[in-house]
Amino acid sequence: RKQYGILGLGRFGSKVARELYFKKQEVIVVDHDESKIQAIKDQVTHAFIGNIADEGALKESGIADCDVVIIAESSDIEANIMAAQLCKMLGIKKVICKAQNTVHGKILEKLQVDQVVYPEQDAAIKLVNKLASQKILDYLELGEHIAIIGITPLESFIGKSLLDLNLRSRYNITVLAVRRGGGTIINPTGETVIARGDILVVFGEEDALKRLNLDIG
Amino acid sequence: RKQYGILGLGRFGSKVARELYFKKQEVIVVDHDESKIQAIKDQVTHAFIGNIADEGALKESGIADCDVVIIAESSDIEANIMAAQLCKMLGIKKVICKAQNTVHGKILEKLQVDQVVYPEQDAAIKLVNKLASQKILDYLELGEHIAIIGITPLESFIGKSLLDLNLRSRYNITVLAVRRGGGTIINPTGETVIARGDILVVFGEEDALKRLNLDIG
Ligand SMILES: Nc1ncnc2c1ncn2[C@@H]1O[C@H](COP(=O)(O)OP(=O)(O)OP(=O)(O)O)[C@@H](O)[C@H]1O
Ligand SMILES: Nc1ncnc2c1ncn2[C@@H]1O[C@H](COP(=O)(O)OP(=O)(O)OP(=O)(O)O)[C@@H](O)[C@H]1O
Repeated sequence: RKQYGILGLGRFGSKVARELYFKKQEVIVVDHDESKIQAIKDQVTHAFIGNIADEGALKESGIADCDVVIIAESSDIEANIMAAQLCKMLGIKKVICKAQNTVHGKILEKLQVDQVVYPEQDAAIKLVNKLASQKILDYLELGEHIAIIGITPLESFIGKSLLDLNLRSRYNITVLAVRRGGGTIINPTGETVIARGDILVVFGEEDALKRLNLDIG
Repeated sequence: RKQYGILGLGRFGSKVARELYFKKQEVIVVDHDESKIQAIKDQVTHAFIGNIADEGALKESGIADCDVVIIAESSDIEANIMAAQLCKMLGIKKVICKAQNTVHGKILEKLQVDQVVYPEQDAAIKLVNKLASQKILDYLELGEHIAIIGITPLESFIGKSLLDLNLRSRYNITVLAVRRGGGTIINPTGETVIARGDILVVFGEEDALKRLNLDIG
């Protein structure tokens, strides 16, 4: 079980915090707005009133001991960047930052954060793809119980072709792609032979994926 | 070619406007902040300074003649709701609204808007799914040139089985699901016979999908 820290309780940060806690993770949140802390304290492990750009606050709150920190505050770019740099200096293994725009995002990349998130821009692209591709019908959401995941193959898969493995009949999943070396084979044919080190990108209903995962261990 | 109206030039609204214009659509935007209008006017068809909650402004700007209006302003809930109601009254065919939270979203649903968007909350769920499903590895983004789309089958597909059609070899695409009647067959087997009225949910690289679409016409 991992310890997650969330800095800033806007819509994105609050949702990340509550969802992680719901998934039984340890969640510490920091915000300088007392009303936000009061509103969320029963829905997370610990909630602290503090300045995310202050090293002392990050240490006292336990953010400094987290495995993953999500910097969700993005209107105050300075606070966001300072917090990112502090988290890197404190040795946080994984730092994820919401960025206000691409200039902000590029700065964060130079600080070597692990991931930059652009919620509004991503939602805009998704909506535009849906609206402006009528000739091909719209991008269809397949539903919440469907997933695409990456798995390392079972020992028993190595050296066998996809046709032989027949994963669709056995597990009701589809192999969408095989990641190998630095590249990706999209829609691999049945002749594709699974090699050690491959990552199979599979699509299916959650139950089917769970069954496959149990076998994979 | 459709006429799109965007009300409010935050990160989401600005991105929607620029992306639609880039896709050669007609784009009208309204914002009461002159600097935002100045910044975007060369990247859209028309940009107007105005109050999105004012019927006169919606008419003068041409928003009232749009096929689709996206209400992208969401901090001022009153302005967002007023604009939504005005758009419905003006007979706009499709009204899409960004909502600040689910209470706001429910109000918009009662106004019968066509779609409510929650960019920050959706991004949070996507990130949490990526972070908190380690046992099955993380949800892998396959890249920007991959898509999942729904298509109506060619006349020549009707009555044939997926095995016969062999779409993977012919078009390098995978059929992930078949929508039929009110339901969806996930990962259909090769024996599945395509019927009139089916919608095929297909996965592949954009070029492959374009090739398929050209055939579909
Ligand atoms: N220096 C800071 N220290 C601690 N908390 C801060 C600091 N600056 C801002 N916050 C808090 O960060 C939270 C979110 O900030 P932000 O301005 O990014 O919101 P937002 O852009 O509306 O977020 P979202 O788009 O996710 O809803 C607020 O609750 C605010 O109190
Ligand atoms: N009544 C109004 N009439 C016209 N424009 C408005 C009105 N109210 C706000 N705006 C404009 O809407 C824009 C975006 O508003 P909003 O406060 O929703 O931004 P935001 O939450 O930061 O958006 P995003 O999360 O997409 O970045 C601003 O450019 C603002 O000038």
